[in-house]
Amino acid sequence: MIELSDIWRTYTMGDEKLHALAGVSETVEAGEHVAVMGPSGSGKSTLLNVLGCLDRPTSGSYRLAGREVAELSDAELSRVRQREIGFVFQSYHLVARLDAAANVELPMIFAGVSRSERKERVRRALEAVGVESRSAHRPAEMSGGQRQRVAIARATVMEPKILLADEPTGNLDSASGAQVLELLDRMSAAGLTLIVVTHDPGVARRADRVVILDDGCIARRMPGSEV
Amino acid sequence: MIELSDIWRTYTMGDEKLHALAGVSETVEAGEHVAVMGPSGSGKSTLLNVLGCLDRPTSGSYRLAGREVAELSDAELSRVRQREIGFVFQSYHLVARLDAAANVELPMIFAGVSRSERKERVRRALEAVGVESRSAHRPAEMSGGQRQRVAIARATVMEPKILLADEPTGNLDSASGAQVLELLDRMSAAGLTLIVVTHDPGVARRADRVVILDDGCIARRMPGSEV
Ligand SMILES: Nc1ncnc2c1ncn2[C@@H]1O[C@H](COP(=O)(O)OP(=O)(O)OP(=O)(O)O)[C@@H](O)[C@H]1O
Ligand SMILES: Nc1ncnc2c1ncn2[C@@H]1O[C@H](COP(=O)(O)OP(=O)(O)OP(=O)(O)O)[C@@H](O)[C@H]1O
Ligand SMILES: [Mg+2]
Ligand SMILES: [Mg+2]
Repeated sequence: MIELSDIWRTYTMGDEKLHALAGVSETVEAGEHVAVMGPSGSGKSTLLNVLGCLDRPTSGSYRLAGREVAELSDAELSRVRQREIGFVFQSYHLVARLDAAANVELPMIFAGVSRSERKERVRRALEAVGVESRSAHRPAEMSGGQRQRVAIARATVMEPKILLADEPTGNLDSASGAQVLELLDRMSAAGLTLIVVTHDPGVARRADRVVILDDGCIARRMPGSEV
Repeated sequence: MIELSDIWRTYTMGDEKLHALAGVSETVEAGEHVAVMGPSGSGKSTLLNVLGCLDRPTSGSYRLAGREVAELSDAELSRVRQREIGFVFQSYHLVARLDAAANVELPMIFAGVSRSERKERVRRALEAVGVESRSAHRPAEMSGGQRQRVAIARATVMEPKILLADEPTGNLDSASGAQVLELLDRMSAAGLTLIVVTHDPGVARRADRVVILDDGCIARRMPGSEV
């Protein structure tokens, strides 16, 4: 499903070069649940952005469902981002002037889902993460953890094949965190390919396997049970 | 040092009233280290905003160092926010067009600290949280955890009497999280009054005592050791 081969992502500033990713190779099979851990600044978000086709590697190959991403047309890339991949950003990136329901609806509008179908799917997505009571509120009128959950609802509403979640429980208490993890488990059991960046060992433990990044490289791999 | 008496903070939207804080009374002595926990949406950030003089309660009394905050002049409030209180926001609120060093320098410029003194204090503040290597970079060029640590450096650089930290380790791995907690411990040992909102029991455990919010009320209090 996902094959990364010698991926580099380098930022050049003046004569300073920073290798956010320094030769990452990894394969993720369809339906696998992988956790990515590592120190702050080790390249986890960068890796997720490359996987989500939101950032192009400086070099290396990324094959998604057998096709080299760098060779996809704009239309094909657009379709992949709209329908195949859901993304939960570390800083949410909700649209400030839209309420929670409109934020969750947005991916369906882009993908051409009919209006009659959208309303119910928004409701169910918000309910699954426990923020239905905030659906008419804009991000500024919500708590940090409520915004995080709206971002998760938005990422899941298109029922993507792959979900990339960048620290999805970072601002959640144990109860709402557990609700989110149970949702992810249900989606995983239904065949979703799930890659979760997390600092929380309790979250990483639920994965099939864990990849540890350090300074842009994969330093270690282990089964989830060994975390 | 801090005396809250029957604090309410109500949001009214149409005929809907939401009591983000519903009668909170609490006293925090100078030098105490208090953790605030509770479900997502329970009022923790709202409480911190009231304590930080960034939000006015709908009703109730807040006495800070013996003075009723509602009766302070604009000049006095300004001085309190600039010199007495440091605030780490749940979503950091760094200035996007300024690099890390300039962001940390900002409170000192507002408070009239001399230029010669500022440079060294910025360097030490960034170093104490392990992000000195990113000092010439803007927030967009940093990882989530690096931004969080710059926000912490900015909040501590004026050596305030009170530090209010809204989930300061939420995006940090165990190593950088530990570095931040050790910094907070050192400041606490030096007499800082410290109030930390956290979802992490490991962070709450380090406090003298813990206050649990639920639906805008204090549901429970316990010593840190009992978390
Ligand atoms: N401007 C606003 N208008 C209406 N409701 C608001 C507004 N700001 C916050 N709220 C609501 O007030 C309640 C308390 O919010 P607060 O941000 O204090 O929660 P919190 O305990 O910090 O949550 P979290 O752990 O998710 O950060 C939430 O239900 C939130 O939706
Ligand atoms: N636009 C940029 N220009 C320069 N350096 C950048 C840029 N974006 C990210 N970086 C750097 O790349 C490195 C990896 O960043 P990344 O966001 O992937 O880390 P991370 O593992 O997600 O960290 P965290 O756990 O703190 O979120 C960091 O050192 C960061 O400062
Ligand atoms: Mg990150
Ligand atoms: Mg909050």
